[in-house]
Amino acid sequence: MKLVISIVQREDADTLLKSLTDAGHKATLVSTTGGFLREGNATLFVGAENDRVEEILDLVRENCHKRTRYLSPIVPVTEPSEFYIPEPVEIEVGGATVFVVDVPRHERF
Amino acid sequence: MKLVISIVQREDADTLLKSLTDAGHKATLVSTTGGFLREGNATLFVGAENDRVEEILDLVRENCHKRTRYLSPIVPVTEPSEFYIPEPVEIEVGGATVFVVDVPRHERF
Amino acid sequence: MKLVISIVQREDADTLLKSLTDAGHKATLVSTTGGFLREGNATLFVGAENDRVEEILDLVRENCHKRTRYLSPIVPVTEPSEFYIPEPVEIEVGGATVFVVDVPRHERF
Ligand SMILES: Nc1ncnc2c1ncn2[C@@H]1O[C@@H]2COP(=O)(O)O[C@H]3[C@@H](O)[C@H](n4cnc5c(N)ncnc54)O[C@@H]3COP(=O)(O)O[C@H]2[C@H]1O
Ligand SMILES: Nc1ncnc2c1ncn2[C@@H]1O[C@@H]2COP(=O)(O)O[C@H]3[C@@H](O)[C@H](n4cnc5c(N)ncnc54)O[C@@H]3COP(=O)(O)O[C@H]2[C@H]1O
Ligand SMILES: Nc1ncnc2c1ncn2[C@@H]1O[C@@H]2COP(=O)(O)O[C@H]3[C@@H](O)[C@H](n4cnc5c(N)ncnc54)O[C@@H]3COP(=O)(O)O[C@H]2[C@H]1O
Repeated sequence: MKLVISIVQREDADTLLKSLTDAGHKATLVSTTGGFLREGNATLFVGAENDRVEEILDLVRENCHKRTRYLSPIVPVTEPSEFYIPEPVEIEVGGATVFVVDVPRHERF
Repeated sequence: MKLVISIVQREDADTLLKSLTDAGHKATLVSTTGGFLREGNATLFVGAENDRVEEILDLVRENCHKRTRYLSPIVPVTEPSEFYIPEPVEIEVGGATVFVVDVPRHERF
Repeated sequence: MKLVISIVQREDADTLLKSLTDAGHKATLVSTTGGFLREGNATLFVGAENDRVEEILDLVRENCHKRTRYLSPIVPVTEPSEFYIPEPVEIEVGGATVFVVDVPRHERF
């Protein structure tokens, strides 16, 4: 058995969950926060037999999309007369970051 | 060392936590959401020496109970004159789903 | 690849996140609850190449501090005339509890 841990953008979490459960997979959702942007994102835990991991990864790839975020850097105001609007910084946030972990033992009660 | 990850129903989380800590185990609770029913449930992380895993699994089995949920399916209304009340769908939610993962390295600071 | 799971006190989570991202690491934050004190704490997931784990553990050690919590035990009131103030119980909460888990497969979409 494997535990597939996928960190995805909040915008994709619902459609991903629906496509996973429609395909008969079971999943658990955790609300998480990105360490860098400090924006809310989502982490899905999907426990699956080894031979179903590829299918799960395909569903993650199909349902999760890269997006560009624009951050306006905080500008230290020096001379108020200097009218300076900095270029926003572009940050590309990937569709999904996935960790597949071994589960040597699985129980259901 | 092992990390015991137990997904349980919210109704059982408190009594399970109490019985784990009363037995001297340490645990961390995460509020989670079921992927299918979209109901709040709970996930417990318990790091434990290998020889204490059986005891933890026994406590999970004793404190977590199956429950039946009744879902009323959303009925597409065709003819308003058709008065149709569908049978609720019965879903059995298990007491606990447990993943035991190897922890080759553990540190406390 | 490894997944470094660190359970830390809420007071240290922000400075730890900042020092991790300043050093180029990526991290995801989960709000969690301690099983014993039932206080809010924080769990960080950091996926990292094997040769960067030591550096991450150093940052956790440097940014997370032990603290003492004082709990006043709940005293069953017997005779109202007995004026009894119990000694508060001292609990030392560690700076961090860290589990390092193997990640045999990692994908980014
Ligand atoms: N230290 C740093 N220096 C410079 N730029 C940085 C950075 N950390 C992150 N970024 C950039 O900011 C985006 C959002 O990161 P955030 O930490 O908010 O949100 C992250 C984080 O929550 C999670 N994540 C990604 N890789 C991770 C890893 N190795 N371990 C744990 N969480 C990870 O996935 C989200 C999206 O990550 P993604 O890589 O697609 O996109 C990242 C990346 O492009
Ligand atoms: N392999 C796994 N990986 C990750 N998380 C897992 C998991 N197996 C179980 N869980 C977690 O445990 C909860 C209870 O699952 P259980 O199988 O007992 O009870 C399930 C099952 O009877 C049914 N169910 C779940 N997914 C289904 C699906 N794709 N198709 C049909 N029925 C499903 O609905 C009940 C509630 O499911 P829900 O998703 O709301 O909540 C799930 C989910 O949060
Ligand atoms: N093996 C493990 N698996 C999963 N999570 C773990 C863990 N070891 C530690 N943690 C997490 O780290 C927090 C701090 O633990 P620490 O051992 O430093 O500090 C602990 C410890 O000094 C004491 N404590 C915890 N459990 C106890 C128990 N069963 N009996 C007596 N004292 C306990 O209370 C402090 C706060 O505990 P709390 O549970 O509120 O919060 C815990 C818990 O969320």
